Amino acid sequence: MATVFAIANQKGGVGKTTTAVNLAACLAIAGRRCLLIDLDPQANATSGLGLAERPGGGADLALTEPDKPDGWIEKSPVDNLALVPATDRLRSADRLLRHAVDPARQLRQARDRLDERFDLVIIDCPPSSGLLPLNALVAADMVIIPVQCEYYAMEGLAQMLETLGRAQSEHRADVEVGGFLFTMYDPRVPLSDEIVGEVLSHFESKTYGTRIPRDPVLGEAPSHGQPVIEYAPRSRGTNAYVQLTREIIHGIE
Amino acid sequence: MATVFAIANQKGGVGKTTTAVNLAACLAIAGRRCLLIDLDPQANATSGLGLAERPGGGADLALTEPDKPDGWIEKSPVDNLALVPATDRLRSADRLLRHAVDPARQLRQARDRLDERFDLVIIDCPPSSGLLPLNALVAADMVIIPVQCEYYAMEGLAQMLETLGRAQSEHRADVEVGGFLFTMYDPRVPLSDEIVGEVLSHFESKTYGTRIPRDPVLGEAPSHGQPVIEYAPRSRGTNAYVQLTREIIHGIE
Ligand SMILES: Nc1ncnc2c1ncn2[C@@H]1O[C@H](COP(=O)(O)OP(=O)(O)OP(=O)(O)O)[C@@H](O)[C@H]1O
Ligand SMILES: Nc1ncnc2c1ncn2[C@@H]1O[C@H](COP(=O)(O)OP(=O)(O)OP(=O)(O)O)[C@@H](O)[C@H]1O
Ligand SMILES: [Mg+2]
Ligand SMILES: [Mg+2]
Repeated sequence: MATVFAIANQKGGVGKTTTAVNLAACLAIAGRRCLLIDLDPQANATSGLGLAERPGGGADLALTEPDKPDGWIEKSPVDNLALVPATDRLRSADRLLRHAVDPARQLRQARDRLDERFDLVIIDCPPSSGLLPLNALVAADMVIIPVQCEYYAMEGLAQMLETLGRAQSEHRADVEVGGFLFTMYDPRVPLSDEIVGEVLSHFESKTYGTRIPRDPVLGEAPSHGQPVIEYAPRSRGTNAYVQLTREIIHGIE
Repeated sequence: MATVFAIANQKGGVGKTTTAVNLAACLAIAGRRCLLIDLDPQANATSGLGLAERPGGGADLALTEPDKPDGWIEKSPVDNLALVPATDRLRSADRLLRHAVDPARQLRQARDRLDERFDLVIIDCPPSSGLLPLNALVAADMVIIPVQCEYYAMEGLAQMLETLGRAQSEHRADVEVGGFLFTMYDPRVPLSDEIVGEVLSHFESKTYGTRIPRDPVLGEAPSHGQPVIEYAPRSRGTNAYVQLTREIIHGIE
């Protein structure tokens, strides 16, 4: 039985891809059989693992031929980690899924086939509230909501929870909030602690204890096509994602 | 005759809203009659000026009733600066414009009415390549492309230029690149200069000389509902946007 996590937040640049790639890599290195699905047409998770985007034959097929995973799952450079690469065709998701009976439940149909092969599935989402993040939410058991320690990111949480509510009510998704995750946390910037305080006052029980610090190596690692645990194993960025991985494994096992 | 700028980049969190709000405010304070259009359903530019989002009667009307601007333009707290606030209805832009003859050219139809009243129009876009940024590109004379000094943001430039090319070829847009704008530039982070060097090697003639430094006041100002020139008038963030404003005025007058 695989546990499926969506990494979602319509606010842009909050650390969704950085969390998806590094969490998936840490889980794989901890011995779990992992699949990373890149549902973002920007294909950042794909290039973050050193692989190239291509026109089709990846995440677009996961949505249009969910019952044939051999056609869209491929190896990644990290042991125990497989990847469904983003493709250009994702850019017109509405057109891609126009003939589907229930366009929001396409990815969920792949669940049975994934349960046999993987322990964990991580889905990276684009910065939107459209059909792609909706497919991820409907397919997932839990959603991790990265919260950059900035004002606009905090304000966006209401909209993110509305999107989640719509997935549950209109599309029968049984996804729950796995947790809010503070990213780019910098205790030297007063706003960081203000945001943390504000979010904790509403969602403390649903917030991960791990806070991802602002660490330049997290920005450098993707330019080398590597997860941070391989690029800078002894960095604060790596320590934080290792700690988050422990927290998540502890929560599901 | 108004000059219309779109602020666009499908990469999330690169400083589109921060640039839209602060450029519009600096132009207004420099005595130009300005209009800021918030085309992002996140409504960050709207709240960055201290105003609240609402269900309808703002940017959604600019798209559906472009010939009746009195219905969607309102005052902002800054002299010389009017605002078209984002509204919830923007979230389903495809549905909103499904009856339009040419959904991509709706906002452009408002141009004539805006030319009489304003010197400059600034349009903030959401992080996508969909119908909303397309309307902004088709309506605009120039596009400002904020480039965060990070690897994923640089990689995304190819896709941004493709979107621009499609607007020009498929929707007869005559928008040109006004310039690439480096944002969150931090000379202490080696990657920053690497990214700058890479972008300049391809687009030097189209890159603004002004670089916006990483400055925490740019993150704090929106939480006070003010542009940075009002929140922290003597800061590096304010100096950079004042310099950018001079560079832009010099380019168009
Ligand atoms: N903790 C961190 N410290 C420093 N830099 C970070 C950190 N987390 C992410 N970054 C960098 O910040 C930028 C934004 O992060 P990322 O691209 O992961 O966000 P995202 O939410 O996936 O963006 P999008 O909305 O475009 O999909 C990237 O350049 C990334 O390398
Ligand atoms: N030069 C800067 N220095 C420090 N912080 C900045 C700077 N520019 C923007 N920020 C902050 O970084 C975050 C991202 O910026 P902003 O929201 O303007 O980007 P965006 O491209 O509009 O994002 P989205 O893709 O979600 O629309 C915001 O919290 C903003 O306050
Ligand atoms: Mg991303
Ligand atoms: Mg924005």
